[in-house]
Amino acid sequence: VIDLRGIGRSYVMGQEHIHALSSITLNIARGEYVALMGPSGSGKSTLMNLIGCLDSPTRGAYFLSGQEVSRMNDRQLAEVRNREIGFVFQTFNLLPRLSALENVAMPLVYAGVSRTERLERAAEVLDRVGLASRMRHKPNELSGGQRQRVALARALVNRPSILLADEPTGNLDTKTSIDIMGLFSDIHAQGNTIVLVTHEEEIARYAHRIVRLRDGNIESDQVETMP
Amino acid sequence: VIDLRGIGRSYVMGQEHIHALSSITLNIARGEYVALMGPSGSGKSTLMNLIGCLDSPTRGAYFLSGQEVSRMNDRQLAEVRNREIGFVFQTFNLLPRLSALENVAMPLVYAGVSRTERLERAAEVLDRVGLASRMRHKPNELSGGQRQRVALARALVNRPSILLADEPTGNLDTKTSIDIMGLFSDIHAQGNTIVLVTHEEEIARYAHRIVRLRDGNIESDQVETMP
Ligand SMILES: Nc1ncnc2c1ncn2[C@@H]1O[C@H](COP(=O)(O)OP(=O)(O)OP(=O)(O)O)[C@@H](O)[C@H]1O
Ligand SMILES: Nc1ncnc2c1ncn2[C@@H]1O[C@H](COP(=O)(O)OP(=O)(O)OP(=O)(O)O)[C@@H](O)[C@H]1O
Ligand SMILES: [Mg+2]
Ligand SMILES: [Mg+2]
Repeated sequence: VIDLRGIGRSYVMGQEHIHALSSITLNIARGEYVALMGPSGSGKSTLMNLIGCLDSPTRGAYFLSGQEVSRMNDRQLAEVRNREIGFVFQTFNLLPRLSALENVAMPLVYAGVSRTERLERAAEVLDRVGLASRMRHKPNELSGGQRQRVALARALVNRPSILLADEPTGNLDTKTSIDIMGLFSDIHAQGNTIVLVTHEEEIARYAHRIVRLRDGNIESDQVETMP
Repeated sequence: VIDLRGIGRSYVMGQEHIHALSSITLNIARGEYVALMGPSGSGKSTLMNLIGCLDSPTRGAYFLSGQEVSRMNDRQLAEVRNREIGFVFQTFNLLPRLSALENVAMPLVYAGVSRTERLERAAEVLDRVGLASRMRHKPNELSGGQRQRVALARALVNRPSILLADEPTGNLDTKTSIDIMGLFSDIHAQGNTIVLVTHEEEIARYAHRIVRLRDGNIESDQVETMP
């Protein structure tokens, strides 16, 4: 479902060229659960943004569900992003003036869901991440780990078939992380595809395949043989 | 040096009272290295903000280096914050229009250091956290872990005697985390005081004392007997 061929992403800064990604060839089948690891600055978030159609590569081709993404028009891209993909950002990106509930309900506005149903579904998924008592809070009235869970809830509310999560447990204690990983396992068991960036080996172990980046390239790509 | 007596911090939201901290009595001597742990939402960042004089308690008293903080005027508070304390925020709080170098040099502006020396010292500490090649980048041109390290460098540039770090390795891979913890150990060895919030037991182990919070209270406070 995710088919990257010779993908590169560079930035030009004055005289310098920074190759955030050099050449990435990666194939992820529908229903896989992949952990993406690598040192700070190795290109993980850049790769996630490309997979999530939030950025375009400098070179190479990207086929999502068989369609070449660079050939899609804006409407098609917006549709794919909204329906197929749920994105948990490393920096959360919540809207500061909206409550947790309203933040989580946002993707359903684009999906044309009625207001009553939006708030019901948002409340339901916030409850699943342990935030039933915090729905009215704005982001600055929440702890770091609570904001992270709101970002996760927002990514899940539209029941996407592809979940892209960039460090979803970076601000969570062990017990809360285990709850969240349990939720991810349920989502995966329903046949969905998950790509998860993490720097913790414990968390990566929930996936069945680990792709490691180094300096913008894939250093290793291993399927776990343990069940 | 950090003496909290019956500290409480509540928020009023409509009819509800949220007790982020119920009653915290905690004494940290100069030169200690303390890890602060606890579930998401248990009050760790709230406690760090109070210790760092960035927030005032709803009840209780706080003595910093023997002086009662609530009795200090704004000038005294600003001075303490700038000279004594270095703060690494859970959300980094970098200035988006300034480069990494300028962000790190900021505290030295308040300290009245000359421009040449500011940039030299900022460059030096950025090099120590592995960001020599990223000094000209703005925060949005950096990876998550790079931003985290810029926030750390900024907290250290004024050589504070008290370092308060809220999840300083949350976005870092294992190797980079180990480098950063090595840096913290050096700072501690020079006689400085460190309070470090982390959710990772591996990281907490670098400290010699672990304080655990739960629902706004101290659940346990243990000095490690292993060297
Ligand atoms: N401005 C506010 N208004 C209301 N409640 C707040 C406000 N700020 C924080 N809280 C609540 O206070 C509690 C403690 O928050 P705090 O940020 O200290 O937690 P934490 O231990 O740092 O959590 P985390 O590990 O998730 O970062 C949380 O339950 C949070 O929802
Ligand atoms: N807009 C930009 N301009 C220049 N360089 C950039 C820009 N955005 C990112 N970079 C660089 O690209 C590289 C890859 O960044 P990326 O955010 O993908 O890393 P990462 O693997 O997610 O790191 P982390 O684990 O720290 O989050 C970094 O070295 C970063 O400095
Ligand atoms: Mg990243
Ligand atoms: Mg916190």
